[in-house]
Amino acid sequence: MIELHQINRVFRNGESTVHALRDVDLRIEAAEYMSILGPSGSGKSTLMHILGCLDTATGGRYILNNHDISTLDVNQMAAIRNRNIGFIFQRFHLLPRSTALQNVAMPMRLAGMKNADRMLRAAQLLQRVGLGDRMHHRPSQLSGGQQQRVAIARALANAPQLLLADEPTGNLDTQSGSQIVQLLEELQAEGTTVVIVTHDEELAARTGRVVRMLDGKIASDAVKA
Amino acid sequence: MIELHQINRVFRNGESTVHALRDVDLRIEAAEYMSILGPSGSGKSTLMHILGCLDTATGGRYILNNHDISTLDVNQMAAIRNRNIGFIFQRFHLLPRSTALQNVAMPMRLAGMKNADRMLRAAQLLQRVGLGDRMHHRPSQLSGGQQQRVAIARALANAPQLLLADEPTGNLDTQSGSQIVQLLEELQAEGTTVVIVTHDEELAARTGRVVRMLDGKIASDAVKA
Ligand SMILES: Nc1ncnc2c1ncn2[C@@H]1O[C@H](COP(=O)(O)OP(=O)(O)OP(=O)(O)O)[C@@H](O)[C@H]1O
Ligand SMILES: Nc1ncnc2c1ncn2[C@@H]1O[C@H](COP(=O)(O)OP(=O)(O)OP(=O)(O)O)[C@@H](O)[C@H]1O
Ligand SMILES: [Mg+2]
Ligand SMILES: [Mg+2]
Repeated sequence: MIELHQINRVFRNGESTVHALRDVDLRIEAAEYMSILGPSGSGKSTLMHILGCLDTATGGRYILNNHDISTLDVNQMAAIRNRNIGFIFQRFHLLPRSTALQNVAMPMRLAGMKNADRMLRAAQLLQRVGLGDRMHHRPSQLSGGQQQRVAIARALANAPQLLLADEPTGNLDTQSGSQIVQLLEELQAEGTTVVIVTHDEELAARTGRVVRMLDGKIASDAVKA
Repeated sequence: MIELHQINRVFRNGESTVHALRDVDLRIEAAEYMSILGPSGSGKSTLMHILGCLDTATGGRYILNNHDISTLDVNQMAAIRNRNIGFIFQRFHLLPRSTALQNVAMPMRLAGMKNADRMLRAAQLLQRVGLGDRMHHRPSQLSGGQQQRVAIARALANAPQLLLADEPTGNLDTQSGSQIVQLLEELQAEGTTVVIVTHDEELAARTGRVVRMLDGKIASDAVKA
C-alpha cells in the first residue's frame, strides 16, 4: 500500500540546515498495525507528515496505492488527504473558533457530505471518544485530553483507509488512553492501516510491528513473531 | 506556603455550566515535591491555573505566602506570577514568532533583567534541556518534545520559588523525560516547591506526595511514608 524509497527531508532556515530524515526505506501493507518510536527530535513527526501528504520529501520516492506522490500537484494531494488519510496531530491543530462538533464535521464538509449527515456522524464520533457532553465547547473550553480526543474524532471523520496517529494518548490518563487504543484496534481489525507514533513502550508492544528511529534514520524495524 | 480553602471554579458559557473544581482544600509547604493525577477533564489544569494566579476561583480562598490572592488586582497578580511562579503549560503557549532563545528570555525581560544577562541565562537554560543547537529556531521549526522543553526552560527563567508543571513529559521519550525529571528534582532539592500534573504513575511514585482528583474534587491526598 505504501512504499517509501530513500526518503530524505532537509530543513533549511537561514544559516541552519537540519537533515531531519536520511535515506528512509519503508514498506507498509494494507491493514498493518505499526508503531514508530524514537527520541525527541529523531524525525517521527516529519516522517508522518510525508506519509500524510502534508509535506514533500527533498529526495526519494513515495508511492501510495500505486500513485507516485511526487507527480501530484497541491490539489491532488489535498484530495488524497481528505478522502483516504486521517491525521491525528501531535499538536492537535483544532480550529480555535469552531466547536468540537464543527471541528469534527470539517473534513466531511470538504468531502461534500450533506450538513445533516455530517452533524449526525460528528456527534456519534464525539460520543465514541467520550465527549458527548462537550460537543458545543470550543477548544479553549476543553481540557488538554479533551482537545486531543476531538482531534482523534476528526481524523476518523471520513472513515480513512490510512490512519496516522502522532502521539494520540500523550495527554490522556491510563483509562481514557486505553479506550482510544481500543478504538484504533477496532478500526485496524476492520481493515484500516494504523500507524502510531508513541513514546509508550506498552502501547508499542501491542502493535504488530515496531519501527525505531534515531537521528532521522530507521534504526530497527521489527515485526512481531 | 500555599493554602487553598474551599476553592470552587465554575465555567459558564451560554447554556452550559461546568463545575470544574468543587470544594477543594489543599495545603502545600515550601519545597514540597508533589504530583496531581486524575482522569482527563477532572480539573487538574484548572487547579494549576488558580495556583499559578492565572485564573481566579469563583468561590473560596487562596493564600500564597500570606497574601490573600483574592484581594490583589490584575497587576499585582501579574507581578507575583512573574517573580515567584514558573508555569509549564500543558499546551506550551510559546510565542510563535519568537525564537526559542527569545521565548525563554521573555520572563526575564518582564522582570527588568539586562539584555546581555538574560540572553546568557536563556542560552544556559536551553543547553540544560538539551536544546543548545536549536536556540534560534522558532516553535514551528521544532519537534513537539523540543517545544515542550522550551516551555520548561522558560518556566525556570526567573528561578521561581514555585514551579507548576502541567504534564511536563507528555511529549518526551523516556530518556529526555527522565532528564527533565532529574532537573525538576535538582530544583526541589535547592528549595523550589514543585507541583507536577502527570498521567505517569512512575513519575508520581517518585514524588513525596500524590493528590488524586476526580470530577473536580480531591479524591485522595497521600504523603509518602
Ligand atoms: N521547519 C523546521 N525547520 C528546521 N528544523 C526543523 C523543522 N521542523 C522540524 N525540524 C527539526 O527536525 C528534527 C525532527 O523533527 P520531528 O518533529 O520530526 O521530531 P520528532 O521525532 O517528532 O520529535 P518529538 O518526539 O519531540 O515530537 C528536529 O530536530 C527538529 O528540530
Ligand atoms: N473555559 C471553559 N469553559 C467550559 N468548560 C471548561 C472550560 N475550561 C475547562 N472546562 C472544563 O472543565 C473541566 C476540567 O478541565 P481541566 O482542563 O482542568 O481538566 P484536566 O484534569 O486538566 O484534564 P486533562 O487531563 O485532559 O488535561 C473539563 O471537563 C473541561 O471541559
Ligand atoms: Mg513529534
Ligand atoms: Mg489538563
